[in-house]
Amino acid sequence: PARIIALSNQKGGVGKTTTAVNLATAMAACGHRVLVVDFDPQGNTTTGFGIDKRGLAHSSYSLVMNESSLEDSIVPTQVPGLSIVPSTIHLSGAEVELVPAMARETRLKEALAEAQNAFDYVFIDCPPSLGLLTINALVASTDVLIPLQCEFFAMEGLSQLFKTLELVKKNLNPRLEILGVLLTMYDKRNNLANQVVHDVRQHLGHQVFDVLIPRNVRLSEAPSHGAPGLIYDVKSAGSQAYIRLAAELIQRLSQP
Amino acid sequence: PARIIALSNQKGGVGKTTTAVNLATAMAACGHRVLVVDFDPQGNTTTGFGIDKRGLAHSSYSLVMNESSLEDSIVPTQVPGLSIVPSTIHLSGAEVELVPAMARETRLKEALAEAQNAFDYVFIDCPPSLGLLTINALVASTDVLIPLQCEFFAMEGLSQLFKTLELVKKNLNPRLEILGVLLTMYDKRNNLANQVVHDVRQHLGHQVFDVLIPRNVRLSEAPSHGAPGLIYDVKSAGSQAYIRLAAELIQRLSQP
Ligand SMILES: Nc1ncnc2c1ncn2[C@@H]1O[C@H](COP(=O)(O)OP(=O)(O)OP(=O)(O)O)[C@@H](O)[C@H]1O
Ligand SMILES: Nc1ncnc2c1ncn2[C@@H]1O[C@H](COP(=O)(O)OP(=O)(O)OP(=O)(O)O)[C@@H](O)[C@H]1O
Ligand SMILES: [Mg+2]
Ligand SMILES: [Mg+2]
Repeated sequence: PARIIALSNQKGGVGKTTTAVNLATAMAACGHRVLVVDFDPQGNTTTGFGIDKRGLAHSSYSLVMNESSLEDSIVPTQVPGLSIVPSTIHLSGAEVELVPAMARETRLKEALAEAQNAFDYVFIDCPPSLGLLTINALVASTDVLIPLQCEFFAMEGLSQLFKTLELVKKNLNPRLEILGVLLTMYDKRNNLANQVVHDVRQHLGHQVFDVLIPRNVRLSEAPSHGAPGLIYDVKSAGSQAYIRLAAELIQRLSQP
Repeated sequence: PARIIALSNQKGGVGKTTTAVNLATAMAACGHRVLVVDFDPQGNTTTGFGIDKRGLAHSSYSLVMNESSLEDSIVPTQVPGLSIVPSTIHLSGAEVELVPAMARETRLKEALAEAQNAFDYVFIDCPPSLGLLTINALVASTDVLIPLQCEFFAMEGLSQLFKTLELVKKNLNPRLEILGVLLTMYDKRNNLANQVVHDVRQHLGHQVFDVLIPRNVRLSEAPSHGAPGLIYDVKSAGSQAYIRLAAELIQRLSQP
């Protein structure tokens, strides 16, 4: 069955989307069957693959509102072996519409049931919050990957995120595991960044990925060309880091 | 009466908190009576002023749930003339608790009524979403200031934000005006950043502040010292930009 990995951190701008887009691309490049689910109403992952949001027949909104099947909601990307469930702004309505609904926390999990045998890996990009959309993603997932900017404010939200993950694991999804914390936008010339790396590794030890994603302008340029960094500039330091991350991910998932 | 300014952008990590903390400090330094309301459950503005969230008797949560008065919810900061309504994680509960409540969109506006004569400026730091907390802040405000990172993804969300502001103005708060878009984390050596500045100024003209906030590590170091950038290092390029921004803000507000 598929490994379903949520990219989650309620702190904004820490690299959730950039990681979803580039890690999924790197995994597909290794020959795995990969699905990306854009579960953020901003739809940055959808744009990151150059998909035009106007004129989409279905999206993660219609999927989670049971208005379309997974098969109908999936569209191909320019990356061989990588498909996406795109997102539109309508998804922001789901957060309120699902509040009174039955089994509101398990809608996405049910909707992704068919993905189990069709894909090896599913990545779910979450919005910067711990609301119902993120809860749905965590309930649907086997693992959660936490991107963390090398900044002071980003560390502050970590303990709250871990508390929420505990609650989800205890009450809604006992299989949920923390795959690891990924340090992003690392600039080795910056004292604060080095301090954050040191502190986070000291506190969390092996839960922190060995791979550090460097601050690399090619990663932030890629979306304006409608392509993942790995396609826009595979030789860049950013893309190379995501390729190493894919290898470390596979190694972590194969450990007991 | 007070000018109430919401710092809002649903895109995460664009500089809402850093602008709230440093612009409010610069305005207080000019002798104005200033209140900052931390309306983000992450509580980064509260931490940005070095306030310990444990042991707070009241917060923006108790204020908006009508459990405490404004006077009881305000605490001083280390900046003369600057007070804060701090935030704790309990505020994340308000987003769900307020959904069925009466007049759920005007709770913060009612709560801030007493601020009208006690302060000259009120700054409200919003979370990275367009949910009920941000709607409450927009309804309570006379103006909205939109921080915008010089990045491609940040521009993508702008049209959605403007649509939401139109809806709020039409249906909930006819006095709401867009004070301006503030370009943040600008690095003049970065082509993408220069492209974004050019595109945004071309599209929005005078709605964009003349002042550009540069990417400046002293601004991101300051919160780890529990102080605004203007106190941590007033001579830094970041602090100086926020001082110039305060001057431009006053000039913009005095125009008919
Ligand atoms: N390693 C990197 N180097 C340089 N820029 C980066 C890097 N990773 C991400 N960025 C840029 O930083 C910004 C924030 O990243 P991104 O949008 O991926 O974060 P996010 O956590 O998904 O944000 P949100 O909370 O809004 O969903 C984007 O403009 C992105 O292009
Ligand atoms: N001009 C700047 N130069 C360098 N770093 C900055 C600047 N402005 C903000 N930062 C840093 O960038 C990160 C994001 O900024 P900030 O937290 O203020 O954004 P935000 O919009 O409030 O984020 P969120 O969406 O999570 O509320 C923080 O770690 C902050 O310290
Ligand atoms: Mg994102
Ligand atoms: Mg903030």
